[in-house]
Amino acid sequence: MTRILVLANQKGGVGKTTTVFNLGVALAGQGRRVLLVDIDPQASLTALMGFDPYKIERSSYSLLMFDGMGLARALKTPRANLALVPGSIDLATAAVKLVQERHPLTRLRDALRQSRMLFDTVLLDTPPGLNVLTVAGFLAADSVVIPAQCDHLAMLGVRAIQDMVARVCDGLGNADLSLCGVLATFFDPQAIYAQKTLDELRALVPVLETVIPYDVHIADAPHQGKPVLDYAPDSPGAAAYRKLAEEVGGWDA
Amino acid sequence: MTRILVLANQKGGVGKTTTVFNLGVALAGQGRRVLLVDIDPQASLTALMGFDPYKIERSSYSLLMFDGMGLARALKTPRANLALVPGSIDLATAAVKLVQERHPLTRLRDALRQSRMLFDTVLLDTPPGLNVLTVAGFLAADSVVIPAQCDHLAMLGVRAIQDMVARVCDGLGNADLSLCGVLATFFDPQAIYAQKTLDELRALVPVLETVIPYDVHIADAPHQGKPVLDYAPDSPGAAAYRKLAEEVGGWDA
Ligand SMILES: Nc1ncnc2c1ncn2[C@@H]1O[C@H](COP(=O)(O)OP(=O)(O)OP(=O)(O)O)[C@@H](O)[C@H]1O
Ligand SMILES: Nc1ncnc2c1ncn2[C@@H]1O[C@H](COP(=O)(O)OP(=O)(O)OP(=O)(O)O)[C@@H](O)[C@H]1O
Ligand SMILES: [Mg+2]
Ligand SMILES: [Mg+2]
Repeated sequence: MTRILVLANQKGGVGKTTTVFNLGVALAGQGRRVLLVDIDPQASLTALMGFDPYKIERSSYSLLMFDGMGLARALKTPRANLALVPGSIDLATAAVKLVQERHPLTRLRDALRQSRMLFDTVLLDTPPGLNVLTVAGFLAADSVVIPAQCDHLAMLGVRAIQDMVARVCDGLGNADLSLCGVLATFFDPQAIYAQKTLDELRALVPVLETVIPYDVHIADAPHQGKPVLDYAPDSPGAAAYRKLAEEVGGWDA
Repeated sequence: MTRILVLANQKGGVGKTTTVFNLGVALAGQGRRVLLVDIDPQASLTALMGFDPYKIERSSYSLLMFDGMGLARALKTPRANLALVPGSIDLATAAVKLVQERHPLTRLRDALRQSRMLFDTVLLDTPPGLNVLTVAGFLAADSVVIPAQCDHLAMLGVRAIQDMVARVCDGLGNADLSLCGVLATFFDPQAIYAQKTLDELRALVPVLETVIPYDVHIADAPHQGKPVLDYAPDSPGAAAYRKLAEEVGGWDA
């Protein structure tokens, strides 16, 4: 049963893109067929995987803007078991046109459902802020994961996403959307308030078991064009993403 | 001579808000009269300073949306020498209306210029992404500081801001806008590529001398409702913000 997960948080820099990439690589390494979809106009996932966002001909832009577009022509397959629908800088105009020209927001969902049987897990990377591209991602998914730092702003970001899940379910037409949980990222045990914030989150909302630690190997890996699992396989960051893949993979069992 | 600095980077979570707050507190502590302006719909600066973004009656929203609004009625003065024009969640609708209803984007500039003589330094906090609120901030400022992490995405964020500075100067009507420089934030000497990235940045664009280190005290301070300078005055983070205040203060000498 294909699982379509959207990773979202209006707060910037909380590890959405890093998680989509490393979780995707870890799941593929565990033998699952994985599709990553980049719907951020900054296309940092696309850049992370070695492509130039200024030079992408077919991207998620076509899936959002045109009816009846299948995945096939946009698909890249940069690693074994790991496919990518790249983003492109054109997504910035999509964000404007989708609203002004009143396009239906369900085209991405249709394109993904058409190709469901090709993949076990689909991960959608979204931009920060709460805009129409994120809404299209929510309409296309069955579950939401909220990467969040355990800082004083964590609960604000989580609440904003909970509101959006409720609105998408009730008003915008995805009654099946569920909140998987918050994924704690950048967790630094030296920060006095990090554990306290994590405990508070756990008491209030679903939170994934796996916690992604603050680990400089995660930040260094992209400089070598690699996921942390290749760059530093024994690092705490790599171990956490492997553990996350088992936790996420376990939901399908 | 009042200096109006806008802190901007379309990348999220790079320390814009943290810098506006702690730099503002440090400058005020050095005897300057400081005004902070929050134009982010998430209003995290406003929340950081102890106010509730859902309960702000007069905010930067009024300065952006209505002609001839002076600062006086929006102003809060939460600390000695430190004033705040708060943000509010209404800024989200401002972002939409400013574009759709074609409002002039220079009202914030007019309001700030009217009150220039009251302050030595004005710091503007902007949202992530490149949207109309950030443009209004650019039009109101005389200089841009770009907080940026020394990661693989640093140069992308800097380029995006350089493009915007050029466009605002040439096309949109602020010929006086200059780029002060990039402020390196979250600097972790344990990250192999951080120093390399910083050196590359220094070779390509103006970069401030002061570097803000990754320091958990900075992340913990907001949980006590304090700036890091009060919460942990001897920490590396506090020392860096004091040094930054001297560097920035030195530009007016
Ligand atoms: N656990 C971690 N430890 C250390 N660095 C990390 C960690 N997770 C992510 N990073 C680094 O932090 C930066 C921001 O991460 P990332 O781009 O994934 O956030 P994001 O939420 O996708 O940001 P945006 O909102 O701009 O899309 C990147 O340089 C990344 O390499
Ligand atoms: N040098 C630092 N060391 C450790 N933590 C930091 C540092 N600077 C900022 N932080 C923490 O990182 C988080 C993000 O910082 P901040 O909110 O200032 O970023 P921002 O660029 O304003 O984000 P946004 O784009 O969402 O407005 C906050 O929890 C903050 O306390
Ligand atoms: Mg991202
Ligand atoms: Mg901010």
